[in-house]
Amino acid sequence: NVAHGLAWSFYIGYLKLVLPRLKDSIQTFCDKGNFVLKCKDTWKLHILMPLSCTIPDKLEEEDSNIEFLDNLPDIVIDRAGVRRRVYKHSLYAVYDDAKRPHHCVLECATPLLSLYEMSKESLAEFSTEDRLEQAKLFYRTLKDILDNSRDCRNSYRFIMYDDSEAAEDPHFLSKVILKHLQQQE
Amino acid sequence: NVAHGLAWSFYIGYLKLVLPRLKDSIQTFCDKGNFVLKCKDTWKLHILMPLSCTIPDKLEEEDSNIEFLDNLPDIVIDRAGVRRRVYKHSLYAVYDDAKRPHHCVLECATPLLSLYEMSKESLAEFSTEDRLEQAKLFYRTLKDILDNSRDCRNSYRFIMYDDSEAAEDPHFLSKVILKHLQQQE
Ligand SMILES: Nc1nc(=O)c2ncn([C@@H]3O[C@@H]4COP(=O)(O)O[C@H]5[C@@H](O)[C@H](n6cnc7c(N)ncnc76)O[C@@H]5COP(=O)(O)O[C@@H]3[C@@H]4O)c2[nH]1
Repeated sequence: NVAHGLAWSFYIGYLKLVLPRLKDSIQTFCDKGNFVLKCKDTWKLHILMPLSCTIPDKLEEEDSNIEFLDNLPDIVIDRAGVRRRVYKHSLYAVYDDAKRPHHCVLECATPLLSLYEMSKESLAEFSTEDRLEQAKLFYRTLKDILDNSRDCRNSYRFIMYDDSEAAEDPHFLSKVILKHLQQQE
Repeated sequence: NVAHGLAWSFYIGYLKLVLPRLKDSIQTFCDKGNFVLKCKDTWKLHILMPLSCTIPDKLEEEDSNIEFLDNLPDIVIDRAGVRRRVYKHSLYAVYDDAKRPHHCVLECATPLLSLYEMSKESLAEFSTEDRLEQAKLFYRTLKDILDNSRDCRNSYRFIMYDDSEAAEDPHFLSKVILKHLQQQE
């Protein structure tokens, strides 16, 4: 089960390392005078998981109501023989209908990108149906792992969504994000 | 099959991105006056894969004949909403019995670290026997993928080894690496 390994790898190789340090990283960013993240309930990594696994590299190209602001301070860790490997998070402003900005640390779940590309490589023998099933399994497995992780509590928020209707609304993605942010604010 | 997904993810999310750029990155490093990598046949990413999946974060702590020299220039890519994500490779000197240094770009296969940690987390229901089987499957799957990858040809070398005897020889790891390097020099 491909998704099972990807969920564990995402947790072990990334979330378990970075989530415990996230609030401090945001605090450092704010201390430098960047007072955009006012609401501490949103001091989390918001992880986008579109069911289609079509992951944009630049979110603002997906929806003009999303604007990249800056990266948080780098997290630097010696890992598996790579010295000073760098882990980064990006801060975005997401504009609502009243053009007010809502700030959050946001990124897509990179393993879904692997699922997408596997479904395009004939050698992988992995169909579009397999991919949808594995995307859901990835989410369920990751949710179970994180529900049981004390180190990562309250430092993340999953935004899983069915983006099959996304093409019809140029602001589909910002609306999905805002709905989740407003539940926290 | 956990290893199947990890191998594909390692190729799609890492090797396919970095290996085509590796020779240029080494060239830039040499142009700055660092003339250590003289033999172009060794201008490859040497990927260590110990069967036990016990992956050290600092290789020199494993074997005093291995010395970290420097990192190559960063590879910076916008990926899945993370802006300017950084990919790094580390350059090492590996000393032989005659104390001569042999230089190479070296790291461990990070997904094996995930397999190791999964075998330690009870929630993953993944035994030490599963882990050994999956480590071998990871290697076989990755080898198949890379044998078929035109973009990555000649830019990598797998160093898979059974490290069950490693504890008895403080220079086990450097000898394993040197055997592979000497086949290329
Ligand atoms: N040696 C090494 N150096 C790297 O820079 C690197 N980047 C990725 N990988 C390995 O390639 C594969 C595919 O990566 P992907 O990004 O899809 O998944 C990654 C990704 O979803 C997330 N992650 C890891 N590092 C970062 C990061 N810096 N920023 C965002 N996400 C990250 O957590 C997953 C597991 O990471 P690793 O367990 O380090 O191993 C990965 C993985 O096996 C790397 N391996």
